[in-house]
Amino acid sequence: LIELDNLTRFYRLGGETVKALDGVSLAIDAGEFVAVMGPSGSGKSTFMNLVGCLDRPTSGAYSLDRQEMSRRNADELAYVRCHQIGFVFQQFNLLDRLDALGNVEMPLIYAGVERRLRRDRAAAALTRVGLGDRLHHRPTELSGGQQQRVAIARALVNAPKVLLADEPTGALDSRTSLELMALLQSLNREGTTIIIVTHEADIATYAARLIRFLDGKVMSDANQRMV
Amino acid sequence: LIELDNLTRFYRLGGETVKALDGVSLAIDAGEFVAVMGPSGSGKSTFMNLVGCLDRPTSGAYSLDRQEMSRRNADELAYVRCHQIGFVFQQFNLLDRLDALGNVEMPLIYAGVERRLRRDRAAAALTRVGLGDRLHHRPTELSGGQQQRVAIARALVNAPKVLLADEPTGALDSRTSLELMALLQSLNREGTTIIIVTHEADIATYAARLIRFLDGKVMSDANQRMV
Ligand SMILES: Nc1ncnc2c1ncn2[C@@H]1O[C@H](COP(=O)(O)OP(=O)(O)OP(=O)(O)O)[C@@H](O)[C@H]1O
Ligand SMILES: Nc1ncnc2c1ncn2[C@@H]1O[C@H](COP(=O)(O)OP(=O)(O)OP(=O)(O)O)[C@@H](O)[C@H]1O
Ligand SMILES: [Mg+2]
Ligand SMILES: [Mg+2]
Repeated sequence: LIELDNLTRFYRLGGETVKALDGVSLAIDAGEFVAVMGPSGSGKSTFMNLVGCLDRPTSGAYSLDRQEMSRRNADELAYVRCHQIGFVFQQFNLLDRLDALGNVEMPLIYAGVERRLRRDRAAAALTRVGLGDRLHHRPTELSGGQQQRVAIARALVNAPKVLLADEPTGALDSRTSLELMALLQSLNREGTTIIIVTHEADIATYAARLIRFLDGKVMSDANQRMV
Repeated sequence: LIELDNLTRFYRLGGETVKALDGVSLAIDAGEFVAVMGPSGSGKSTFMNLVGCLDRPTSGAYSLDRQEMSRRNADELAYVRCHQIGFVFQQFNLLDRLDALGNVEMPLIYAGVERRLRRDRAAAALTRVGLGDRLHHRPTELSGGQQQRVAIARALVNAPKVLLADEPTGALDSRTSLELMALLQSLNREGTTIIIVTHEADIATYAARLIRFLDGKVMSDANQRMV
């Protein structure tokens, strides 16, 4: 489903080049559950942004569902993102002017879903992550963990083929984290491909495969027994 | 040093009242190392904002160093914050238009520190958290864990009496987390009072006392053996 071939992402800053991703090649099949770990700054979010079609590589190739993504234009990338990929950002990226319900409706608006069905689906997604009583709170009126759960609901509301979650339990207490991981497990059993960046080893054990990054490269990539 | 007497913080939203903090009374002595845990939405950040003089309670009393804080005006609160308290926010709250160095300099500007000394101290604080080679990157040019470390450096640069850290290891890999906790331990041994909100039990073990929140109230408050 996902194939990366010697993918790089460089930034030029002042006189120097920062090699955020320095030659990554790997393949992920449909239905896999993959955890990504690695030190701060090792390229995990950069990798996720490239796989999620939110960024373009400096060089190398990226195919999603056998379609070459690295040369697509902005509109084509936006279409793929909206219909196939759900993304939970490390920093949530919620819109402050919209309440929780409005934020979760955004992907449905892009997908052209009609208004009343949109609100029902957004409300259901929020209820599934325990925020049924916070639908009309705006991000600044929510706790950190509640904002993260709004970001999760938004990523899932379009029933995406691929869910990319960058530190989705970063702001969650242990009980809410376990509830989220159970939800991800059931989505994975139903066929959703999941890639989750985490720095917590107990969260990584929910995945069947662990990829470790170091300095913009893949350091190790191994199957593991799922918990 | 810190005394809360039946402190509350209510929000009115639409027709209902959200009781973010619903009557909290406790005392923290100078030099303590306290961990705060509790479910998402239980009031931890609200508590930290009140202790950090960033917010006013709805009712109840709060004294810092025997001075009654709940009736102070905005300027007096700002003065106290800048000279006595260092705050690491759950969502970092960095200024996007300034680079790492500029962000860490901000508390020193408020404290009236002269320009060249300011830059040296800001650079030293960033080097201490491993970002010596990222001084001129802006927040959008840094990884999540790097942004968090800029927020930590900024909180420490004024050598505050009280450090309030809301989920400071949320975006950090395990090695960087342990480095940060070792730094906090050494600051505590030198006399800094530390209150850290965390959802990770291994991080909480660095503290000598654990306070648990539930539904805006203190559920338990006990000393524990420091690791
Ligand atoms: N401005 C606001 N208006 C209305 N309700 C608010 C506002 N700010 C916070 N709340 C509510 O107050 C409660 C406590 O929030 P708080 O941020 O203190 O929780 P927390 O314990 O830090 O949670 P987390 O672990 O998720 O960060 C939450 O239920 C939240 O929805
Ligand atoms: N716009 C940018 N300009 C320059 N350098 C950048 C930019 N974005 C990221 N970087 C650098 O690229 C490297 C990788 O960043 P990335 O966000 O992928 O790390 P990460 O593994 O997600 O880290 P963390 O665990 O801290 O979130 C970092 O060293 C960072 O400083
Ligand atoms: Mg990251
Ligand atoms: Mg919080």
